[in-house]
Amino acid sequence: MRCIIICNQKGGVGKTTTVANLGACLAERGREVLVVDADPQANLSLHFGVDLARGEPSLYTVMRGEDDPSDVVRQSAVEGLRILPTGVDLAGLGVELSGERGRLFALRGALEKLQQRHDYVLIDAPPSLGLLTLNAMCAAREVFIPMQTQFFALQGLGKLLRTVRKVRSAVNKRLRITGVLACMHDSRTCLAQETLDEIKKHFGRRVFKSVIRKNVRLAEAPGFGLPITEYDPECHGAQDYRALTREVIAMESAE
Amino acid sequence: MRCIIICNQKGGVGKTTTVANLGACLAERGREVLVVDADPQANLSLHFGVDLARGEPSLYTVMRGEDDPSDVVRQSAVEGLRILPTGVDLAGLGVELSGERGRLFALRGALEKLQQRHDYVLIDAPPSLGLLTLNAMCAAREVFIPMQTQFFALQGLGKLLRTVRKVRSAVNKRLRITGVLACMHDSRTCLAQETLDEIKKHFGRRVFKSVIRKNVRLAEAPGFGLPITEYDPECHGAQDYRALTREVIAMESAE
Ligand SMILES: Nc1ncnc2c1ncn2[C@@H]1O[C@H](COP(=O)(O)OP(=O)(O)OP(=O)(O)O)[C@@H](O)[C@H]1O
Ligand SMILES: Nc1ncnc2c1ncn2[C@@H]1O[C@H](COP(=O)(O)OP(=O)(O)OP(=O)(O)O)[C@@H](O)[C@H]1O
Ligand SMILES: [Mg+2]
Ligand SMILES: [Mg+2]
Repeated sequence: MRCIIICNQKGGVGKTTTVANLGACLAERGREVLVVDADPQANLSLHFGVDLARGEPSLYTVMRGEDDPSDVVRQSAVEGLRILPTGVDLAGLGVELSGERGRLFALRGALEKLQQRHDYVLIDAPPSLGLLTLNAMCAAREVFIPMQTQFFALQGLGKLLRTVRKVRSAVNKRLRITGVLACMHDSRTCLAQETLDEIKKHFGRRVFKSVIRKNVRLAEAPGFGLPITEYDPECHGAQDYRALTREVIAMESAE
Repeated sequence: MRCIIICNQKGGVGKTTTVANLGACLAERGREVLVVDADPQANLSLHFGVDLARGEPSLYTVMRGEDDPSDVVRQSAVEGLRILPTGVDLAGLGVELSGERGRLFALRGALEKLQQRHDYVLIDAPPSLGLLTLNAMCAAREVFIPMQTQFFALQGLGKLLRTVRKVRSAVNKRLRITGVLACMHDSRTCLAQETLDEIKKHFGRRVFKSVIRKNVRLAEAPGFGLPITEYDPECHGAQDYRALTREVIAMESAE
């Protein structure tokens, strides 16, 4: 069972798009996949057509211990892909948990009950390094870092790497960075090419060979509540996420 | 003196790009402008070539009362445009201020001392609705909401509007939403056009007529520490931000 957090505090780099579509491509290859929406914006939930009202069972009520996770998980439109959705009330968790000792392990506890059933658990993190992202880092074993091939991409990375190191030494020895994924890449511009080279210089082998190219079909798919494999299975976006999936699966034997 | 927060909890929608370039275009029209970096990612500071080390005087030390704001403000490469930069240590403020009664007014107090000198203060907010964004909403009189013309754009808006309403009724009666700005608009795709129509349906007159088109020069400029008016003054990006500036200035007499 691989539990992977997809995180980067820089906003709009392709975290949610990667969780939704990598999840769908892994399911297409026969894996049992759970995607978890740990971002109060609830974009991942909407990507699968789930729009929860305040108070409905969600990751929020699961992390507060009010609902059992297996009662909240839903089947998506894709065979082999299930989702643990969230609502906006998740934003309040930071304040509510702030005094408790076990506040970093609320998500880990919740996911433990679900892990037997799934080959992959992919967690979509919010654009910050706050309590929700820390919770997801405590629950995960692997970190994937989506990055835009644009100027601000490298700026926040130092802080993200320091946070991963801190979580690993303090609370989760298993956590490691599997790789950096170039997203929304527009190979026509020199800026994108130069930034990609820069990323490879920084990360060496820990950069996925697959690059996700900019492709408007990826931005259209969530409007229909579908991953790219259902919305437009032959487009560049689907091809790129399938290439990434081949790389991710190839790592399985090394686990 | 107009104090404007540029905010949207959705990540990567053009907040920092708007603060930097609207600021530069207002300065070009002879206004005295201060841009404030209230995002721990410090992208706005970097956009003007300022890269602070931990512990250096910054917005963080100003909000903790350790430094006087006028000692931290710097002149930018642009005549009439100054910046109050930040470093990554700003991320820790949430926890440090969490117990104090006046925690929502730290930024407002800091900016009060600077307001005499400037015609415009533009505050760049992080991609969240946490303490730093609330602080900036308490300090500001106006809210500009940059939005990408993509599917997720409208999803988080309800929460943002509720937060503005709460801040207005509880702590800052002056706060009002001036307008929504369409950013990174790619008029070749139907998705962008449909989303823009949707935004106009929701917001009516409170949508700026100017639309910021997708333009790679806007993404290149921060790599040189320059706003678009200095980096490529004739490109689409500079034209669009100048058009926005004309609209913003035209509102001045209505103030
Ligand atoms: N490869 C791509 N090509 C074109 N559009 C893309 C691509 N990947 C993502 N997008 C679009 O770009 C926007 C940002 O992507 P996404 O929401 O996945 O980023 P995020 O990192 O999850 O953002 P946030 O920081 O707000 O959580 C969305 O509108 C999405 O549809
Ligand atoms: N009109 C535009 N055309 C092309 N690229 C743009 C445009 N506006 C912004 N960008 C680029 O898109 C990326 C996101 O923009 P920006 O960083 O300003 O968004 P943000 O809302 O401040 O992000 P965050 O939520 O992380 O603070 C940046 O790499 C920026 O250079
Ligand atoms: Mg997201
Ligand atoms: Mg920003």
